[in-house]
Amino acid sequence: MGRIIAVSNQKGGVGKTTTTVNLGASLAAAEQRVLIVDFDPQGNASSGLGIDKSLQDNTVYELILGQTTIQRVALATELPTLRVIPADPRLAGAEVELVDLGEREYRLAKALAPAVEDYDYILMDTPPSLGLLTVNALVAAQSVLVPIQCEYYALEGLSQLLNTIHLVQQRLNPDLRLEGVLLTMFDQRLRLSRQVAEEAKEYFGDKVYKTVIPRNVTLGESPSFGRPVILHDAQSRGAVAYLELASEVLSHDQAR
Amino acid sequence: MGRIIAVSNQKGGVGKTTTTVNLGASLAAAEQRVLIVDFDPQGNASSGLGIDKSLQDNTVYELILGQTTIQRVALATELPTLRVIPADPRLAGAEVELVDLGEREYRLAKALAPAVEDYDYILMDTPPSLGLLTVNALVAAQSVLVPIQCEYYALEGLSQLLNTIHLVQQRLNPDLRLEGVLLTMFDQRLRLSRQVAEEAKEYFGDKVYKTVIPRNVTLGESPSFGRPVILHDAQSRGAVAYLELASEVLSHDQAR
Ligand SMILES: Nc1ncnc2c1ncn2[C@@H]1O[C@H](COP(=O)(O)OP(=O)(O)OP(=O)(O)O)[C@@H](O)[C@H]1O
Ligand SMILES: Nc1ncnc2c1ncn2[C@@H]1O[C@H](COP(=O)(O)OP(=O)(O)OP(=O)(O)O)[C@@H](O)[C@H]1O
Ligand SMILES: [Mg+2]
Ligand SMILES: [Mg+2]
Repeated sequence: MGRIIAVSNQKGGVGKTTTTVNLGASLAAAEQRVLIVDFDPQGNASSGLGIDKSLQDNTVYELILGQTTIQRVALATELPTLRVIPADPRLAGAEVELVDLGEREYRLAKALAPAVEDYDYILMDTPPSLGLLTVNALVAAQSVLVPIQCEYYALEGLSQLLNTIHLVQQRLNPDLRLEGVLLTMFDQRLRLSRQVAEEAKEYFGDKVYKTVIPRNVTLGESPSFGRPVILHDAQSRGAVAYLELASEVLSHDQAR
Repeated sequence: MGRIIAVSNQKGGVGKTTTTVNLGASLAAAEQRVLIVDFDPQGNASSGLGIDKSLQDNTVYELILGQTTIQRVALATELPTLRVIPADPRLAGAEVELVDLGEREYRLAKALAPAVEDYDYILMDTPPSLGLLTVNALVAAQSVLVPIQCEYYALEGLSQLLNTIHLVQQRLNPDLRLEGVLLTMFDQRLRLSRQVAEEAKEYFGDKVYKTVIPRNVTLGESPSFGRPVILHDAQSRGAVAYLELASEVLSHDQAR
């Protein structure tokens, strides 16, 4: 029974894509059947998994417009149980085109419904905004994983994000809940990092994952090789952290 | 004769706000009359300059809807020749509300027109997207300053940004040009940083500023004190880099 998780935070550059790709890959390494949905027109999750976007006739854009099926658009990756639905800049057009269509907030939810039985985890990467694309992901999701960079500006936008989640719960998806808050790019040596981490823990309590992702250059390098970090350098601190996060997510699920 | 510059890149977290605040402050330290316009609903530039957003009746939202004037909404800062027009989450509503209004792409340009004579530089911070808010800033601007983080994903989105700039030039603002490309968060020790910097220089040639902004924790700390870095720690590498950038921008302008 697939768990559907949106990875979302409208603050830019906080590690949404890095978390989607590397948590997805780590869950697949633990033999979970995982589908990553790239729902950001930048298409970073697609290229981070080695997909050449210029070669794809079908992307998530065609999927939400009903022009293709999941089977045709979900691409294999180097990990046997990991598939990815790619995105490219055409998706930016959907933000405008969907406005006039019926059930515009439910397009992604409807498109993914046939896949729920085939996967253990469906992870959706979202753009740094609270527009119609992110709302579609929040409607399709059962829960939201919120990466928070250990920087000052990262705390500022949280109330806006929580407001949006609350609005989606009230009007569009009453079952939506907070999966967890993930501290990213944590640098033990910096007082700023420790301060922001402390404040996030005070604000979110036990919703903050015990796993903290350190700032680690291999997480920045692995996308340039088109591979998740566990395939690029499995011994690195970045890879170890995301494997730990995967086992924390799995232990939460087994406990439910 | 105010120079109107939009600071823009739809990739998130690349240093748009940090550049707007600190280049603006450094130009003001060189006795230029500077207006910073926060055009991102996150309102990071406002809080980075010590503005308490919850206390403001008037923000840039009211300005573009014609409900207030520049004089009432441009707030003083600790630097005598620096003012800021604040933003808050209400601005996110404008993205939807503007769609049905006439001349929706020209709202910011029209609102700022009365200020052009009073300032030497008008810098606009933009959100990490290519929607109507960013388009408004590109229409109001004479040029675009593009911060690029020295990371792999940062290069991916450039062609989308250049496409958008080209579309704005063709249809809405023929005079728009590229002010320059600024390399940010550069870490000399990392091969990744050096590689991305090399590629950006190949791609953009002499449009890349000679000044490169290093990764420096004071740039992350100063917003938590509500002050630009030159007032928080003027000796820091971050402050020195933005002062250098300001003199490079000024020397370009004097040469014209
Ligand atoms: N823990 C980390 N250590 C070092 N670098 C990281 C880490 N996490 C992410 N990065 C790098 O930081 C940059 C921002 O991360 P990423 O692109 O995943 O954020 P995002 O939230 O998806 O950004 P956007 O808002 O543009 O979608 C990327 O270049 C990425 O490679
Ligand atoms: N040169 C630097 N060295 C260290 N930290 C930096 C540097 N430049 C920016 N930062 C920090 O990195 C984070 C991202 O920078 P910033 O918020 O300015 O980017 P942005 O492009 O405006 O993000 P968004 O896309 O969300 O608007 C911030 O927490 C900022 O304090
Ligand atoms: Mg991303
Ligand atoms: Mg910003």
